[in-house]
Amino acid sequence: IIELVAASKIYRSDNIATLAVNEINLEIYAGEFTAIVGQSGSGKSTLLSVLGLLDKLDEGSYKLGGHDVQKLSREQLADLRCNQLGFVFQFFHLLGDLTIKENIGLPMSLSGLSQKVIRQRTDELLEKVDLSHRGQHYPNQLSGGQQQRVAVARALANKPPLLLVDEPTGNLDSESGEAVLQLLAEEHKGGTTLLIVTHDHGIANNAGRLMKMHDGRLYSAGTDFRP
Amino acid sequence: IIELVAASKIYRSDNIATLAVNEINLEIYAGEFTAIVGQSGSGKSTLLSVLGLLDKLDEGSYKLGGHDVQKLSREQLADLRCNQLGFVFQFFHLLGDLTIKENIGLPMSLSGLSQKVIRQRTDELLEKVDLSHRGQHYPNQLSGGQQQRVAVARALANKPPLLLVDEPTGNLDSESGEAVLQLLAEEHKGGTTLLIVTHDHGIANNAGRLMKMHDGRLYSAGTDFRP
Ligand SMILES: Nc1ncnc2c1ncn2[C@@H]1O[C@H](COP(=O)(O)OP(=O)(O)OP(=O)(O)O)[C@@H](O)[C@H]1O
Ligand SMILES: Nc1ncnc2c1ncn2[C@@H]1O[C@H](COP(=O)(O)OP(=O)(O)OP(=O)(O)O)[C@@H](O)[C@H]1O
Ligand SMILES: [Mg+2]
Ligand SMILES: [Mg+2]
Repeated sequence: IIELVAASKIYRSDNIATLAVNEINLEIYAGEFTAIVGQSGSGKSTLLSVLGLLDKLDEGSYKLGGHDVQKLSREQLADLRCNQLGFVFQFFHLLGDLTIKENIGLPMSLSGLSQKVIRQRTDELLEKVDLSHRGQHYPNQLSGGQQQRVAVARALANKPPLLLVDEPTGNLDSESGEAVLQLLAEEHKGGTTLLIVTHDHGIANNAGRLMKMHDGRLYSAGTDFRP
Repeated sequence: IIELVAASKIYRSDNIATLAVNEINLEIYAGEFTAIVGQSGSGKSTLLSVLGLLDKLDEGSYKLGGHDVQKLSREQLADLRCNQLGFVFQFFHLLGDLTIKENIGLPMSLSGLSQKVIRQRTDELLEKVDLSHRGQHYPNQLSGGQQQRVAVARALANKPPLLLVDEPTGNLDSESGEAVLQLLAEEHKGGTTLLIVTHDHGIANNAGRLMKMHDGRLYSAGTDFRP
């Protein structure tokens, strides 16, 4: 489902160039659960935003589901982003003017589902993240951890076959974190391909494959690596 | 240094009232290191924003350094916020139009320090958080964890006697988290009163006092409580 070959992403500003992602080769097969760990600033979010079609590579190639993303049209990319990919951002990026229900429903209305189906699925997801009584509130009326849970619910809305998750439990206590992990594991059991960036050893231990990023490079970690 | 008596904070929206902080009594003495743990949504950030003079209480009283904050003028509050209190927000709130150096220097220029002293102190703090080569970048050019470290450096700028910190290691790998904790512990050794909200057991175990919040109420945890 994911195939990166000699992929690099370089940030240039003033006279400094930061090689955030440095000649990475990565293959991820459908149905796998992969965790990526690595120090702060090692390139994890950058790698995820390239895989999530939010950023372009400077060098190398990226094939998603067998298609070379550099050859896809704008409409094809938008369709992939909306229907094939689910993305949980490290800092949520919830839309402040929309209620919690509207935030979760947005991906579904973009892909043309009926209002009835959207309402039902939204209520189901709110229940799963233990926030059913907060649907009418706005993101700034929720705590940090509650917003993180809404971001996870939104990413699951269209039941995407590939889920890219950046640090899903960073702002959660161990109980809430466990519940989010449960939810993601359930999706994985249902066939979703899961890629999670994390500092949480619990998640890293549950994954089928563990990889480590360091200064823009990606290393496949054997079982001896456990952080 | 901090004295709360029957303190409550209520959020009202539409027809739902959330009692985020519920009749809390709290005394913190100068030089103490207190950690507060608690589930997502239990009221930790709300309590910290009341203590940090960012939010007003609906009921009860708050004395900071012996002064009843409800009787202080706007100028006195601004002076307290700038010179007596250091605050690390859960989601950083760095200013996007300023460079990293300017973000760290801002509290010092607000309290009238000379440019020479500001430059020196800023370089010292950047060194302490391992970001000396990034001073000219902007917040959106740093990773999540790097931004968190800048937020800690900014809060230390004026060497405030009281430091309120909300979840300082949520987005950090264990090594970077350890380094931030070291930095805060050093400040505490130098006499700073430290209050940290956290889900990190390492921090909770290092604190002199541990408290737990649940549904807006604050419980003092004996040593048998360790999360
Ligand atoms: N502006 C607001 N309007 C309504 N409710 C609010 C508002 N801000 C916070 N709340 C509610 O008050 C409660 C306490 O929130 P708070 O942010 O203090 O929690 P927290 O303990 O910091 O949680 P976390 O660990 O997730 O950051 C939550 O239920 C939250 O939804
Ligand atoms: N817009 C940008 N301009 C310049 N450098 C950038 C930009 N965005 C990120 N970087 C740099 O690229 C490197 C990788 O950043 P990235 O956000 O991918 O790290 P990360 O592994 O997700 O870290 P964290 O665990 O702290 O979230 C960092 O050194 C960061 O400062
Ligand atoms: Mg990141
Ligand atoms: Mg909070």
